[in-house]
Amino acid sequence: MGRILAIANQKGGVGKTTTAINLAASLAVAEQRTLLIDADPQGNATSGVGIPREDIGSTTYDVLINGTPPELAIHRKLHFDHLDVLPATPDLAGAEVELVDLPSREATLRAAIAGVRDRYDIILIDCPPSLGLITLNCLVAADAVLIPLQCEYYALEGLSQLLATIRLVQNGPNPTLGVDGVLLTMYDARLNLSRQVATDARDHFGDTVFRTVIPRNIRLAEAPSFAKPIAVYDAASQGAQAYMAVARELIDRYRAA
Amino acid sequence: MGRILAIANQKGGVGKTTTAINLAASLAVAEQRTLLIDADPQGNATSGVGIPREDIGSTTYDVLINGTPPELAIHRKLHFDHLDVLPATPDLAGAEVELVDLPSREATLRAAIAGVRDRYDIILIDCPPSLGLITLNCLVAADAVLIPLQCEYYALEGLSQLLATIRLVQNGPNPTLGVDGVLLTMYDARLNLSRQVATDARDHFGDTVFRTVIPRNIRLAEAPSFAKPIAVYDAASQGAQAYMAVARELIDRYRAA
Ligand SMILES: Nc1ncnc2c1ncn2[C@@H]1O[C@H](COP(=O)(O)OP(=O)(O)OP(=O)(O)O)[C@@H](O)[C@H]1O
Ligand SMILES: Nc1ncnc2c1ncn2[C@@H]1O[C@H](COP(=O)(O)OP(=O)(O)OP(=O)(O)O)[C@@H](O)[C@H]1O
Ligand SMILES: [Mg+2]
Ligand SMILES: [Mg+2]
Repeated sequence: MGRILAIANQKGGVGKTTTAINLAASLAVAEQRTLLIDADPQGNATSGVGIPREDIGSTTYDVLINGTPPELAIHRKLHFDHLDVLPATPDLAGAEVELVDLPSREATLRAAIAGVRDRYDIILIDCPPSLGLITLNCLVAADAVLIPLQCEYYALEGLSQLLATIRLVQNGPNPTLGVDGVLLTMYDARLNLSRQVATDARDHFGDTVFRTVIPRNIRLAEAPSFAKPIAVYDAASQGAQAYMAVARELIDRYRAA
Repeated sequence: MGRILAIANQKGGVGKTTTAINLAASLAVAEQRTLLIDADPQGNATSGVGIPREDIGSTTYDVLINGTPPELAIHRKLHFDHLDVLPATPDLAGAEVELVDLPSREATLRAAIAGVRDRYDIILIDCPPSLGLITLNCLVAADAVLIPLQCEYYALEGLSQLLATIRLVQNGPNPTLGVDGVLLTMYDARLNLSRQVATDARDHFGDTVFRTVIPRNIRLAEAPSFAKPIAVYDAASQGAQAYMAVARELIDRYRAA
């Protein structure tokens, strides 16, 4: 029974997509059957992992709104045998409004992907930078949240809003929603700001914070322009090594549980 | 008659808030009567410019949904005589759904702020990282858009969606909406990626791209944790000098027009 993880944080540009793509690829390298769902109308996970716009058929929008079975929209074995991807396009933005009038509107995604869950060991969902109905659907569909936390001030400030939303979901449509981890991203050990945010996060979240920290590494920012996960673009880079270490840490946490 | 500029880009983390706060402060230093409107439920512009949570009375939400006159919600003379701010809090997120049922829902902000327009030379609106109803309201209320463009791949990729939305607004509720400028942000001259994105942007936008480029500068990321614009936190920094230069460039463009 695949574990579903929502990669969520309403603060923009904190590394949600970079984490979703590269953690998914690293898990696939570690022989975990992995599905990456792009739930962001920007479609960055779709282009960054290497699905060209012209190859896209059905999308997350179709699965959510038109009842398309996910297995008809999923692209299989991207770069690795164990990496499948459900792509998104900008028309997903329409779902924010179209979902409003549906009965149990926030549980639409959970119902839509229930049928494919058993084919995977882990399902990662890349969320948009907002706490609207699309992100709500991801939090209701998920077993847990993985929170990428950029080591900067506004990102830390926004955490309380995210945690408040997670609590609302736990008190409502998804009582078993957990937080599987907080991942520090774009960390620069030379900067006071980075060190300070990391200390604050560990004080606040304790062991939930991954031991592995993702450093600021230009190869991670270059990889999407080559439409490849970092494990393919530059496996020896610090960025690739860090995401591989996160994958191992996550697998160990699940084994230990 | 104040010119209204929406600082917009649905891509997260590209420097919208950093530009809104620091351009507003620089314009105030240059004796332009300036209003900064925070239209993002994250409230980063509100905290970053220095309005503590406990000092906030009425907000952008009240002006938009409850019909509160903006002059009752505006905080005057923040750090500079010519800098006023209309603050936001997380309850603004509710407006995304509440606006759906209003008649002429996308023109609500334009009507709400019409009465204060004449008191200012320039009004800057910090937009959230999405193309939903709140951002739509900002584009309809604005005379023009200022597009912060982070010098990275996903930011460049997202431009076509933003331009498509601007065209929709021009063909509908706001035919005179212009683009007053594209501002390159977090530019690092040592990186190929930065130089490449800058070249692509100038090829595409020509003179609309500001000559001034905002460098990646840690002082800009530190300033919000001290609740001050960069012009107050560290006026000698490269970040402060760059935003001052953008303010001058913008004023010159308006004078020349
Ligand atoms: N560790 C890193 N080192 C350097 N650059 C990074 C790193 N992580 C992400 N980036 C770059 O920073 C930018 C923001 O990252 P990304 O797009 O993954 O964030 P996001 O949270 O998904 O953004 P959005 O809120 O728009 O969805 C991208 O240009 C990305 O390539
Ligand atoms: N030129 C710069 N140099 C260094 N850091 C910067 C610069 N501009 C912005 N930052 C930092 O980068 C992060 C993203 O910037 P900011 O929050 O202004 O972007 P945004 O587009 O408003 O994000 P959102 O999409 O969440 O609203 C912040 O932590 C900010 O302090
Ligand atoms: Mg993203
Ligand atoms: Mg912002």
